[in-house]
Amino acid sequence: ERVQASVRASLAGVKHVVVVLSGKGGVGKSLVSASLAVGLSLLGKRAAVLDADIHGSSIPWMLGLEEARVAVRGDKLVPPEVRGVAVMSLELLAEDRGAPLVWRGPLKAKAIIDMLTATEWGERDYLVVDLPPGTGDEPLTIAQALGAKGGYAILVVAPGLLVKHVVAKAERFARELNLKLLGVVANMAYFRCPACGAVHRPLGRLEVGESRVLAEIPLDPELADAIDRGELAGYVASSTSEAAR
Amino acid sequence: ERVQASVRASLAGVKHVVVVLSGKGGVGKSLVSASLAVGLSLLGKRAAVLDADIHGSSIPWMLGLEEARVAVRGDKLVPPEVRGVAVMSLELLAEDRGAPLVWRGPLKAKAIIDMLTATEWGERDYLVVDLPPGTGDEPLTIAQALGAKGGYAILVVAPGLLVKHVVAKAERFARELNLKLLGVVANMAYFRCPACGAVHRPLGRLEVGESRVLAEIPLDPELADAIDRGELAGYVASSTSEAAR
Ligand SMILES: Nc1ncnc2c1ncn2[C@@H]1O[C@H](COP(=O)(O)OP(=O)(O)O)[C@@H](O)[C@H]1O
Ligand SMILES: Nc1ncnc2c1ncn2[C@@H]1O[C@H](COP(=O)(O)OP(=O)(O)O)[C@@H](O)[C@H]1O
Ligand SMILES: [Zn+2]
Repeated sequence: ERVQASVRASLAGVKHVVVVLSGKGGVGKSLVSASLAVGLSLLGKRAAVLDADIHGSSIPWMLGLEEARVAVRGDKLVPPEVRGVAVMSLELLAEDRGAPLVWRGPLKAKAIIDMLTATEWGERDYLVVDLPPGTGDEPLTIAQALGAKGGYAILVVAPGLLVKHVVAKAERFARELNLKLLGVVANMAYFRCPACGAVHRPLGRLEVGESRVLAEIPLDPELADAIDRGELAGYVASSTSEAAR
Repeated sequence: ERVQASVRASLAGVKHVVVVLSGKGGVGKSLVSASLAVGLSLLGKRAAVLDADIHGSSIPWMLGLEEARVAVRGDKLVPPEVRGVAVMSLELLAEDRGAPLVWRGPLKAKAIIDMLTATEWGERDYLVVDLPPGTGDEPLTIAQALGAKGGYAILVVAPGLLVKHVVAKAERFARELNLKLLGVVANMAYFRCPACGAVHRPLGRLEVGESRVLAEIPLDPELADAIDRGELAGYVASSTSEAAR
């Protein structure tokens, strides 16, 4: 198909694609996508992150890019960078930031794929893709257009109902797309009281079955504060805390 | 329009409709919808709750109804009840619970509206409707079909980025539909350490501007546990805790 050929051409310099999935919204999928890309860059890899969440991702705000502009070179879009990480999002193209892009789902998915092919990614070891929540047709359409065959997938979960169902659906999703599911990142997994050190699980226990848990991220007020200030990249870089892994 | 007439006929015995909104998924919208309906019933009101979240709502599981069946009387569907609250959800009609209903958005919205008109609601003081997350075309289509003019709306938020944007969008949504926005329920607002009593805000501060905060619900491991066991109704009934308001 013509779309796949132009996507492949624009991703020619990208070695590995890592898609980040979640069963529902609000579990920290954007947080993990942005942190992973920054973490890879701090390890000396060339990384980029694509916000492909049609329901609106907070990646530009978490990384302090709400005022950033996308440059144009020839017919290509040149993404802004934070600590060496190229960041691309429909939000960066919108005139009025934060205003709802009131398009219907399929139109937005097409706009994200057009943006992806128009972007100059250059040479990257990793492209991290923040997919829409769920394992239905929205994330499927985008992951298929990416032609991410042979790529990787990471599932982000928070403790709560039906996590076992979510893990099973994510495994099916990864198989269908020929992706290797690296494992599960358990976010908001516990809270260590700063006053007395006691550890609690406010959202309950996490049951992921036999899946590999890549990391447990605690609920962390310092992390929440860094996100609010658009300083996630600084937090990941400087932090010795558990949350930064 | 013909759809509106049949919706109005099936809701003839319902005095007030309360729609529950959220900016994103995972903030506790289903939890608040189910708790509100149970709370109203405990106050002696006749209440019902409709799961209209096309991305899948956990209301049947939270209320322990995963094995419940919907009865048929004539050409009407008779919803199961928990503590006097009638509960209706596409999940209760699906053969294989928890399997993804892989329909596209617009098809699911139509299925929910058909289910709503086919249900025998009877005489109810309140019908609580758990809408899809966001303020875009999905919740708009369903809220318009409900003909909820003159009804009420409640916004559920959790601390985090862009909450001010979410509040502004919800106000616009309520105005467009001629709904009275009663206020904001702030969920996961704080955590009181069971070991030492210190209060923390793991997800950060909540900034809702001038909106009325109807209730602050803490992160509560007992609540999470009750939800996991399908015992939310029991928790709301027995609990003197802050979470139950
Ligand atoms: N471990 C954590 N500690 C504190 N706050 C968190 C944590 N994980 C997520 N958050 C907050 O929760 C909100 C949701 O995270 P986000 O990554 O946007 O979720 P998703 O992409 O799954 O919708 C963000 O505003 C963020 O501030
Ligand atoms: N205050 C709370 N304390 C503990 N767990 C909570 C709280 N609020 C929500 N949860 C958990 O978070 C998850 C998400 O809640 P849910 O109502 O399904 O969100 P939404 O409908 O907005 O997607 C549920 O699994 C529930 O167990
Ligand atoms: Zn403590």
